[in-house]
Amino acid sequence: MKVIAMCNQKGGVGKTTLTRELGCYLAYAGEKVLLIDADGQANLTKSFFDDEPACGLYEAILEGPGSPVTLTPVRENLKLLSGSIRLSLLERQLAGEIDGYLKLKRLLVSEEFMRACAHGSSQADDSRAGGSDLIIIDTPPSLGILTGNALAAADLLLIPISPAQYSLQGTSDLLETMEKMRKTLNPRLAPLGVIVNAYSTITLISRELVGELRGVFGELCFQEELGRSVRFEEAIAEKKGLVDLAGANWSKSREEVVALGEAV
Amino acid sequence: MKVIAMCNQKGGVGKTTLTRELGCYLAYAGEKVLLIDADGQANLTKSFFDDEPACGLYEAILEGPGSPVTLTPVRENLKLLSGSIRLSLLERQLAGEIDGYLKLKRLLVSEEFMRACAHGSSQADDSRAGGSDLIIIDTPPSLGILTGNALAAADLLLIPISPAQYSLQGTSDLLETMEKMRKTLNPRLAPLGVIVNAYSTITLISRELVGELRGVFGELCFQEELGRSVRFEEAIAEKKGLVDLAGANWSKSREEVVALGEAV
Ligand SMILES: Nc1ncnc2c1ncn2[C@@H]1O[C@H](COP(=O)(O)OP(=O)(O)OP(=O)(O)O)[C@@H](O)[C@H]1O
Ligand SMILES: Nc1ncnc2c1ncn2[C@@H]1O[C@H](COP(=O)(O)OP(=O)(O)OP(=O)(O)O)[C@@H](O)[C@H]1O
Ligand SMILES: [Mg+2]
Ligand SMILES: [Mg+2]
Repeated sequence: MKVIAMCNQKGGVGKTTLTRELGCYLAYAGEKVLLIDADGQANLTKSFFDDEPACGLYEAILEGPGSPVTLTPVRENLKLLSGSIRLSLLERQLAGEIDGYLKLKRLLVSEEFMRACAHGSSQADDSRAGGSDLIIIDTPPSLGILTGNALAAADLLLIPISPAQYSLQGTSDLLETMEKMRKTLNPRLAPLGVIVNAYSTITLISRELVGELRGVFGELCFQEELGRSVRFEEAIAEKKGLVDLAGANWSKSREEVVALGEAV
Repeated sequence: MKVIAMCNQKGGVGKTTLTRELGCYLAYAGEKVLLIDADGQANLTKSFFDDEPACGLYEAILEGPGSPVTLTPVRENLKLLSGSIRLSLLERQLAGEIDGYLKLKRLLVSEEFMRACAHGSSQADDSRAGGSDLIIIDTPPSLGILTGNALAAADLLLIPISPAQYSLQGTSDLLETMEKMRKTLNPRLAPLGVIVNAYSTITLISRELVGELRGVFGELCFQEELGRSVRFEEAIAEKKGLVDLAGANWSKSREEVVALGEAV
């Protein structure tokens, strides 16, 4: 089981978009995937469900060991540990606790979590471990306790960036945070890479920025990129991933998601 | 002196872009404007200066009464109380304090602040009050202590939104937070309005979303909108506002900023 944290404290760069599109593609390709919505805005959850599931990540962390964990099925091979506005309360509630940053990490190895993974969203007795091949954690646009929990629980860090001056400025803070996390709570955390998202080829400045970003990150930057396209917004409206949408006209963005999914 | 807080916990909707463009336009039109960068990412500060000023909002809040406040001149009629990564420390440092949410409000009425406003960025002795007609505060994409300080210090709340499903979902939390703030720390806080930013007219879903957003917010939503345009990114590269950029080709986005500036 691989755990990926999708992080960038810069807002609106595509953390949620990449989490849902990669999750849907890899499930479509046959991997057993679990998405975790660790953002109080719960955009990931709302992008799949009109009504927020009653129990999610907040309940699983707060109620602690012994109480069942609820995973909500999204499509075949894809489950969600849902988010809610209540998660923003966790930032304050966990602030003082010594193990405030380790709550998610502990949850992912707990009996209850293993049980919920193995058997759909019901809390069956059979405690066979695992069930998911891959977990992707969506995080809020800040370097607070929720993002800290995701970094402490993850094996790999994926950073979406958009071709903008602000992207060049903010990502060094994030790599610094990763180093700090590696030295303190999670020595196995490694960068999986940086993904350029929502570039538009028609403008010169966009191409220049992508060139600069590739220069800064080198090998760390995936070759595959996602262009800006209205298809992503339409996919949210249909509560599905691009790969699950009917109609050939999804082809360009869909192809980009598939290529990226393969690379990841 | 009017104080406007620019808030939306959804990331990447244009808080920083609108703060800097409205600030530059209103200064160009003759108003004395102060921008405050209350975001740890310090995008607003970095969009004007390659090197971050040594002293800014963090120092002003932490050092408290008695120590001078440093305002950095940006252009004629425009000053900046700069941000820095150190502001993210404030979130934790102020978490326990009873008056943690009132630090910025207190700063804006302090002797030292008045002095700094009156005479450029030096800390002259003449303590004539005021100096700025308008203050706009840029905030981070979260509803934490920094945004709380901005809401407590402000007279008016301006909410940028982008035509996206997530915008429709997140803004009710923000209006709820405003109500809560009004009942507890700041009874005079009133909504100035909601501004649609970065729409692209060519897609149907974008036009539908703008229609839906106008339906939800009614009168609260400004008629004036900002279209998506690469000019904004180019303006950041030049470290200037759109109104200060040479060349007639800035016309469409510049006209939109002027119209919006007039309305505000
Ligand atoms: N490649 C793309 N093309 C077009 N639109 C995109 C693309 N990627 C993301 N978007 C849109 O841009 C907006 C921001 O993306 P998203 O919400 O995924 O970013 P985020 O980093 O998760 O934001 P936050 O910081 O608020 O969590 C959304 O409305 C999304 O639909
Ligand atoms: N009208 C627009 N047209 C084109 N690009 C825009 C427009 N408004 C904002 N942008 C770009 O979109 C990105 C996000 O905007 P901005 O950083 O101002 O949002 P924000 O809400 O301040 O983000 P954060 O939540 O991280 O503070 C920036 O790269 C900016 O240059
Ligand atoms: Mg998100
Ligand atoms: Mg900003």
